[in-house]
Amino acid sequence: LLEMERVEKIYGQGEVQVLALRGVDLEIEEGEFATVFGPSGSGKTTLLNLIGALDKPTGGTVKLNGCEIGQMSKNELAGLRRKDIGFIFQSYNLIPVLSAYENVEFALTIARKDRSREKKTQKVKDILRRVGLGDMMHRRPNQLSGGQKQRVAVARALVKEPRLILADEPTANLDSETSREVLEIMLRMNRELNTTFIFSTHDPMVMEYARRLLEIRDGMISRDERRS
Amino acid sequence: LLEMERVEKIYGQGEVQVLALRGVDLEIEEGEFATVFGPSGSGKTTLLNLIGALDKPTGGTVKLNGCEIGQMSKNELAGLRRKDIGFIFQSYNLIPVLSAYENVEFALTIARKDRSREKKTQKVKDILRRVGLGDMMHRRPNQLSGGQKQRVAVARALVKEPRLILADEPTANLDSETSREVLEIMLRMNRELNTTFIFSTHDPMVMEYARRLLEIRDGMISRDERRS
Ligand SMILES: Nc1ncnc2c1ncn2[C@@H]1O[C@H](COP(=O)(O)OP(=O)(O)OP(=O)(O)O)[C@@H](O)[C@H]1O
Ligand SMILES: Nc1ncnc2c1ncn2[C@@H]1O[C@H](COP(=O)(O)OP(=O)(O)OP(=O)(O)O)[C@@H](O)[C@H]1O
Ligand SMILES: [Mg+2]
Ligand SMILES: [Mg+2]
Repeated sequence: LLEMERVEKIYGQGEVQVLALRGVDLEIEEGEFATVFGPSGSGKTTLLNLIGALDKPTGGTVKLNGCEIGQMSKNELAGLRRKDIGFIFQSYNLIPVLSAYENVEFALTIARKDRSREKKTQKVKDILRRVGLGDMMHRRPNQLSGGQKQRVAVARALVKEPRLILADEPTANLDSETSREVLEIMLRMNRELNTTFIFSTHDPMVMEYARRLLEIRDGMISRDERRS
Repeated sequence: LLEMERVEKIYGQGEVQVLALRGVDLEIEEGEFATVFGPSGSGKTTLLNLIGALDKPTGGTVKLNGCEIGQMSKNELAGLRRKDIGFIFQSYNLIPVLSAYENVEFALTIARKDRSREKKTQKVKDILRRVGLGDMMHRRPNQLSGGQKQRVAVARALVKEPRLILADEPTANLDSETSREVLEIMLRMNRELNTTFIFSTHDPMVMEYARRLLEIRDGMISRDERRS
């Protein structure tokens, strides 16, 4: 599903350059449940942004389903992200003027998977209930706690059932019981739909669930381990 | 230092009301190192906002140093927050157009504790180095990782050496090594300057450091424990 070869990402120009990723080689197959972990500032978010085609590498190649994202047009990338990739951002990125329900519905609408209106409503309500937000669907982000906003971000990525979900520290603001509920939903999607999950995390519980462990330090993968 | 009696906080009006805090009684003495913990949505941020005079209770009284915050004018409250209270927000609230250095310096400037310019510069650089951001002081928030932004928020609250620091999930986006470094800085401030710390957290490491444990569930304190 994903092939990264000698990937580099440099921020800034001229004198002040930050080498966020310094030569990453990585292959991830469909259906994997992988997590990237490592110190703050080590490059996890940068890596996920490249995998999710939110950004382009400054060196090396990133291929999703055999397509090199560095060669794709803006429209092709946008279409890929809308339909096939669900992204849970480290800072949620919810739309402030929309309710939790509308934020999730919007993601499903733009994924254009042509379902009936009733089916769409059902899917949106179902995922929001499953992350424990059933009775606050109509609230806007500024009327929700930190962990509730995080769960709206989770619901929004999961509702369109994409092939690949990239979750950047999805449990950072959740208590352990809620974290477990969220991880169980994701594990079930992985088993039933073969959805590929790539997490970045500091949370030992997420690492517990992962079957592929990728340690990153100073922009390089220092350890790559599979386990059952 | 802090007295809360029968404190209630209700969001919303008319039909749709959310009882975020339902009668909280709490006393915290100067020099305590306390943490509030509990499920997502249980009322931690709401509680900290009331203690920090960022919001007023809808019922009951909140007294800081004997002054009832419900009776204070806007100016008096603003003065109190600027000088005596350091707040680390769950979503950081950094000023986007200022660098990390300027964000921290700004907090020290408005605290008006009348230090020489050199002393101020020294304090700002010192706290930023201690949280590991020494070589990225000149970057703006959008050039920093999630955990780096969180540490700027920490530095900004600590630099003015206030009597009370309220930290809303200050380690949520930090790896364990960095979390420990931040907690050690806070513990040292607590011992050397008798700074009072009240945390809200989901992180077991923060709970490990706390000498006062306050469990909150559905807007009420369900457990209140002191230990050495
Ligand atoms: N402006 C608002 N309008 C309505 N309800 C609100 C508002 N702000 C917060 N709430 C609700 O009040 C309750 C307490 O929120 P609070 O932010 O204090 O929770 P928390 O314990 O900090 O949660 P977390 O661990 O997820 O950060 C939640 O159910 C939340 O949805
Ligand atoms: N726009 C930018 N300009 C300059 N440097 C940047 C920029 N964005 C990120 N960086 C730097 O690139 C490095 C990697 O950042 P990244 O956000 O990927 O880290 P991370 O592993 O996600 O950290 P955290 O665990 O704190 O979220 C960091 O040192 C960061 O400061
Ligand atoms: Mg990150
Ligand atoms: Mg909160």
